[in-house]
Amino acid sequence: LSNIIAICNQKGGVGKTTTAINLAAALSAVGKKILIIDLDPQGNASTGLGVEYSNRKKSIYEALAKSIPFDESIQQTQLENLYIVPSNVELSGIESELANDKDKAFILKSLLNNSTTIKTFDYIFIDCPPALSLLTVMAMTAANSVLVPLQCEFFALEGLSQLIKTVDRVQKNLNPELSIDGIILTMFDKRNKLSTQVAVDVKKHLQEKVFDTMIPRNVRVSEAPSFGMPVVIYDRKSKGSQAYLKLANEIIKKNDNR
Amino acid sequence: LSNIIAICNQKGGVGKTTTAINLAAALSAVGKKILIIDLDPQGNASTGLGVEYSNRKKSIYEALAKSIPFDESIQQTQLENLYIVPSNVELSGIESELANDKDKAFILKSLLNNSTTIKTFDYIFIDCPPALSLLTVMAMTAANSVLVPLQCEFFALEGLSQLIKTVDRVQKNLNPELSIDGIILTMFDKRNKLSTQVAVDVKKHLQEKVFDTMIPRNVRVSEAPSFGMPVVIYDRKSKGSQAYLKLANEIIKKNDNR
Ligand SMILES: Nc1ncnc2c1ncn2[C@@H]1O[C@H](COP(=O)(O)OP(=O)(O)OP(=O)(O)O)[C@@H](O)[C@H]1O
Ligand SMILES: Nc1ncnc2c1ncn2[C@@H]1O[C@H](COP(=O)(O)OP(=O)(O)OP(=O)(O)O)[C@@H](O)[C@H]1O
Ligand SMILES: [Mg+2]
Ligand SMILES: [Mg+2]
Repeated sequence: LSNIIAICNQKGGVGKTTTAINLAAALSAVGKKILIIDLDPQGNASTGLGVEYSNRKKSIYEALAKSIPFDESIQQTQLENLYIVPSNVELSGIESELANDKDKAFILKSLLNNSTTIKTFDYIFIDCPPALSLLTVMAMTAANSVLVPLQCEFFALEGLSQLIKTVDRVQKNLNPELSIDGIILTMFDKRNKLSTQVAVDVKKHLQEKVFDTMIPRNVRVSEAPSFGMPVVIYDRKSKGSQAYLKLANEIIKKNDNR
Repeated sequence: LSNIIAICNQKGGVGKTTTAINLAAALSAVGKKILIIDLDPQGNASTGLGVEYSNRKKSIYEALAKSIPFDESIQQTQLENLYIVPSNVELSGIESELANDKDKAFILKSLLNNSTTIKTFDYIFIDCPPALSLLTVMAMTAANSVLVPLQCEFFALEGLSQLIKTVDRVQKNLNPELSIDGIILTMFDKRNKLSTQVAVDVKKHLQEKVFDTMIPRNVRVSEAPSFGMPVVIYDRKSKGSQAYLKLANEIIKKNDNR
């Protein structure tokens, strides 16, 4: 069975998309076959991997709306071993289109279960929008674990307990095998005492749930998407790249020990 | 009539809440009477203004659900002239609770129209969640203008055209007097070439719509919420405070010329 990992946090701008793109690229660089599903109508993961707007006609929206088979929505990125199901802006209408479908939370899960291509991937990452909405619940229902990027800022800490409650609720009602795989501290700045304080607090309360690797704030990370490529390709030697490569190794080790 | 301003951007983490809190505090410091409506289930504006969780029982959720009159949801903050309608986590369920109400987009507008207290405020700011969802549409329908905080980053630029299309749609179908008041460049870092590039691009395309004042990235801004106060109080001399005080003057001048 592949690892299906939902990347969630309802707080905006904490590094969900950046982590989806760069962790996936780092894992594909060491030979793992990776799929990213862009489940955010903003389509930032699709842009950050260089998918032109004209190539997003067969997207996760069409697959969820059942107008194309799921396998047809998968396309290769410029990187070997890295594939994507892009998103397009139609996705923002899905919540009201499915309002009266009582099984809406399971639609993505059943698409993945019925797909033959899915089984060929080692890891499947689902990039979620900044809300505890239907799209995020769909992702949590289809996934076997949740990765939580947490920006080292005060407001970001505030939302964590709400997110953990939502994961518990989905685990009880929709997906018994769901668990929080880990928390990734992002945009860490060791010169900033608030950043250090948040990191210390989170490690104290959540201990082994927090990955050892912290992602530093690094301007090369925010430049990479404007070139349509992950930072591990755009500037492999940068601090941001090195951190995502280290995180990829940490995740592989954690999974190999299961 | 009061100025009702919705602070919107579906891109997460761009400074919507930070702008709502600090612009409101700066205007209240020069004697304007200000109300903030926290329309984000995360409740960051309520936290950033020191509203304890125990004081959020009468929130925007109860007013929208019509279990209390709107005027009862207004409370004073620690600052003279600055009032807030807090939010609580119940708000995240409002979209599905109102799914079958065909007038749902107008609920907030009619609460404000029927309120006697509202007319005593000079400015009313509505802090929106990071999504083009029902809550954001409600805010745009109730408001007479939209302020758009735009982070000087590549992904933030991508969402702007979608946001402008949504404002146009609300203006045509729900609220003919709605217009984009202006775009505020946030987290600007003059040492970072991407940040400068984004600022140049936005000013070229949107010219007079972009406020002259740019908000610099400034660590004191991100520290202030952990003390439950706006940065203009926490550290008045900081670069962040000075920028928000300047922006407040720019907004007053713009409104006085109408
Ligand atoms: N380690 C980092 N160093 C510097 N900038 C970063 C880093 N990680 C992310 N960023 C930048 O911060 C911004 C927010 O990151 P990103 O868009 O990945 O967050 P998100 O959680 O996916 O946002 P949303 O909630 O809108 O989906 C982006 O402009 C991104 O380029
Ligand atoms: N000028 C600034 N300098 C430094 N940090 C800032 C600045 N403006 C905002 N921040 C910090 O950046 C983070 C994001 O800002 P904020 O929460 O206001 O954005 P938002 O758009 O309201 O996010 P959301 O989409 O989750 O509602 C916060 O931790 C905030 O403290
Ligand atoms: Mg994202
Ligand atoms: Mg906010």
